[in-house]
Amino acid sequence: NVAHGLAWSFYTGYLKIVLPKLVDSIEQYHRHKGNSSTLRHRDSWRLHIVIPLSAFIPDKLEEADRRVRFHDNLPEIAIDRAGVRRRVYKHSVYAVLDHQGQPHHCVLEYATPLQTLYLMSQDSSAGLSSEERRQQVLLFIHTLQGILEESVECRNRYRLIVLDDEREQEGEPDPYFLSKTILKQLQQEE
Amino acid sequence: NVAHGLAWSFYTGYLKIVLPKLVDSIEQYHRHKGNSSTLRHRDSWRLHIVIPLSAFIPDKLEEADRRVRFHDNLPEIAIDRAGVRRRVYKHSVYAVLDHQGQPHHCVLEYATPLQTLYLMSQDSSAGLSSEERRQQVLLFIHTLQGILEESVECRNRYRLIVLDDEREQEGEPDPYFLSKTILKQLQQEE
Ligand SMILES: Nc1nc(=O)c2ncn([C@@H]3O[C@@H]4COP(=O)(O)O[C@H]5[C@@H](O)[C@H](n6cnc7c(N)ncnc76)O[C@@H]5COP(=O)(O)O[C@@H]3[C@@H]4O)c2[nH]1
Repeated sequence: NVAHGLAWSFYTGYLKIVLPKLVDSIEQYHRHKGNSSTLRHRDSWRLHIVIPLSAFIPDKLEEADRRVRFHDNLPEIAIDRAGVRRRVYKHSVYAVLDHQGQPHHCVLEYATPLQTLYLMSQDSSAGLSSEERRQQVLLFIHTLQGILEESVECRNRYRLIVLDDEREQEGEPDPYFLSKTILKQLQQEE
Repeated sequence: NVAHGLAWSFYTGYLKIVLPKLVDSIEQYHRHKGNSSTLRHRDSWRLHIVIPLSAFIPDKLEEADRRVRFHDNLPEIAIDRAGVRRRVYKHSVYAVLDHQGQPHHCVLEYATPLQTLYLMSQDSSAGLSSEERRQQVLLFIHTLQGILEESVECRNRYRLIVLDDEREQEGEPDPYFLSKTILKQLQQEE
């Protein structure tokens, strides 16, 4: 089951490593910027991970919704990993605009492993159909939720944002669907 | 099948992206170092990927064999990936000493996805036993070989080095098993 391994890989190879360092990273970022505090609400000091049910993941969030705008990168973390000396990990901070044009900042990215699912469903030699891909996305979410709920290292440092972008595509597509979905989550944190 | 997804992920999310840029990276590295050319043999301008059958992967190669010594990092590559702006990819150059103490340089790392397999086999909630893990390592190698053989992007830019470190552990373990295994490969390239 492809998604089972991808969820474990996302956890052991990334979230378990970077999430414990996230708060320090944000504090360092604020110190570096002087007295400003871009990320105002400590309850939103989490990695917001967007999980689109379609598994379709653009490399720039702005391509999905122009109300989601890159703001800055957090300081880098460098760790020796599997023979790569000082492999670099970093997160991006985005400003998400509401309908009044007001920016809400958060640490945001897509669940990168889903790109593998999408590309596999496009490569006939990978043996994954579009129907199977959808099943695997649901299995990825289910497995990842289960792992993270039991993880001491990751507690309170993440937010999974499931994007129902398939149902959304019936009828008139909303160009601000991503920003609205993220803002619903952020409002609960503010 | 966990390993099937990890092999596809390793290809679509890493090797397919970084291997086409490897030659440029090495040329840039040599220019930056003046007239020296650390990696003398163009046939060894490949990413040498060590795949231990045990899936046991230390983060520092020196811990596996002190004749494998970190030399330098190649220039970084930065790409926008899934919302992370300018995500950094880099490779490490190692000096591998032969029995005469002569250094042979190469671009070297472990197959990072196997760390996930190893950690899964240690976490009872992941549902992977040690026996299953071994099967999955073999499936990973088989799947990855199949993908890479068909890949135009990766042709001639990699070398898979399978490390039979399980059989090696019966009897007196050889502290130079890793370096000797790598050197056998490098001698074919020199
Ligand atoms: N040696 C090496 N150097 C790299 O820079 C690198 N980047 C990825 N990989 C391996 O390729 C495969 C595909 O990567 P993907 O990004 O889809 O999944 C990644 C990704 O979703 C997340 N992740 C890891 N590193 C980062 C990172 N720096 N930024 C964001 N996400 C990351 O966690 C997953 C597992 O990572 P690894 O377990 O390190 O192994 C990966 C994986 O097997 C790498 N391997």
